[in-house]
Amino acid sequence: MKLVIAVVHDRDRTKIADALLREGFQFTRLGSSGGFLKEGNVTLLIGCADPDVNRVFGLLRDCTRKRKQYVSVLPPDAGPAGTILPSPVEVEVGGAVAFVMPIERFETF
Amino acid sequence: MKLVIAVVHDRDRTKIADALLREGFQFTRLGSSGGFLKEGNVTLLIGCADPDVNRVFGLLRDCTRKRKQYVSVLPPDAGPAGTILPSPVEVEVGGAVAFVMPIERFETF
Amino acid sequence: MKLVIAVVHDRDRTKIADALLREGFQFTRLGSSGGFLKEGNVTLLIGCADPDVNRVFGLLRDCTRKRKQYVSVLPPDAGPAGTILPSPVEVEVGGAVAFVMPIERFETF
Ligand SMILES: Nc1ncnc2c1ncn2[C@@H]1O[C@@H]2COP(=O)(O)O[C@H]3[C@@H](O)[C@H](n4cnc5c(N)ncnc54)O[C@@H]3COP(=O)(O)O[C@H]2[C@H]1O
Ligand SMILES: Nc1ncnc2c1ncn2[C@@H]1O[C@@H]2COP(=O)(O)O[C@H]3[C@@H](O)[C@H](n4cnc5c(N)ncnc54)O[C@@H]3COP(=O)(O)O[C@H]2[C@H]1O
Ligand SMILES: Nc1ncnc2c1ncn2[C@@H]1O[C@@H]2COP(=O)(O)O[C@H]3[C@@H](O)[C@H](n4cnc5c(N)ncnc54)O[C@@H]3COP(=O)(O)O[C@H]2[C@H]1O
Repeated sequence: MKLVIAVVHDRDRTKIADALLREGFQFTRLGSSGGFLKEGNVTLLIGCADPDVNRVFGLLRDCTRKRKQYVSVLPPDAGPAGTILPSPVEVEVGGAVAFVMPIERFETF
Repeated sequence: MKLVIAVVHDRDRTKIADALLREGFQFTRLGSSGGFLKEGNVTLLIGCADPDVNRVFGLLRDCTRKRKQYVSVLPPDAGPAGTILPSPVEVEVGGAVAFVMPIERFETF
Repeated sequence: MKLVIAVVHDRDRTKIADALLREGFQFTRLGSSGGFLKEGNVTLLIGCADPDVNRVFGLLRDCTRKRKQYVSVLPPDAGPAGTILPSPVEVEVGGAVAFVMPIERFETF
């Protein structure tokens, strides 16, 4: 058994949830927000059998996609925190990121 | 050290939290919701010593229990998403699920 | 790659987030609350390269600190749940705790 922790953009959350249910995966949703853009996103905990990780990754690939977004505030690493830019800057924002972690034991009660 | 990630039904959350505190376990609560029934539940992060995992599982067994629940909406894998059923269907809903994960390092600051 | 799961006190959350961004770390924030004091805190998921874990720990050490706090309610393990104390008791509350976990696979979509 593996735990897939996937952070998905808010716009893709319904699509990925329906696809996971259609494929019979069980999962839990946690509200979250991005470190950089501070926008709302969703963190999914998906416990699945080892050979199913590739199917989960396939669904993430189909249901999420990178897009361009304009940001008007500099992050702290690019200047004094919260600097307002004269004109918005284009940042490529992701669709999703996913971590796969080993599970030593799984039980239902 | 191990991290136990436990997803517990909303009705059992107070009981399990009190039992963990009584037994001297430290933990963190994260609001969450189920993938299938979309109902609110709670995800507990419980960092504990390796030999204590069985005690945590014992508390989960005592404080959570399966129960029957009627659902009136089909999940996407059983028909067009959101189909309203003519009459509610009985689904057995869990009390809790728990994952045990290895911890390579733990520090308090 | 490692996943650092850090639980940080609400008062330290902005400071640690700005420091992580300044150092170029990507992370996700999850709202959470403490098992014992039930106060709001924040759980950070920080996926980073193996050799960077020490830098993340350094930032946690700089940005969070233990402080004394007065509590007026006994936890269940010290008496009947929710007992009001005649006079508040001083408890040392932490700045942060952090777990380091192995990552078998990481992908962005
Ligand atoms: N210093 C910087 N300079 C320029 N652009 C930057 C940047 N930091 C982030 N970005 C861009 O902004 C997007 C949103 O990042 P955010 O941290 O809000 O939201 C992130 C965060 O919540 C999570 N995430 C990404 N990498 C992570 C990691 N290593 N650990 C934990 N969470 C991560 O996934 C969300 C989407 O990440 P993704 O990489 O697809 O998309 C990122 C990335 O394209
Ligand atoms: N396709 C389906 N067809 C028929 N019945 C279905 C079903 N999917 C789920 N159920 C039933 O509905 C209950 C609630 O699932 P939900 O996803 O809302 O809420 C779940 C979810 O939040 C979490 N969970 C369970 N398995 C998980 C996994 N493998 N990974 C991550 N989270 C999981 O624990 C909660 C309780 O799960 P539990 O198994 O005890 O109880 C489940 C199960 O009995
Ligand atoms: N039974 C008890 N008797 C007397 N004092 C007690 C106690 N349990 C906790 N405390 C004190 O209260 C502080 C807040 O605990 P809380 O559980 O609300 O908030 C915790 C919890 O959310 C999280 N945490 C700590 N250890 C954890 C663990 N092993 N697993 C998961 N989360 C943990 O980090 C927060 C800060 O923990 P920290 O240890 O720095 O600080 C703790 C500790 O100093």
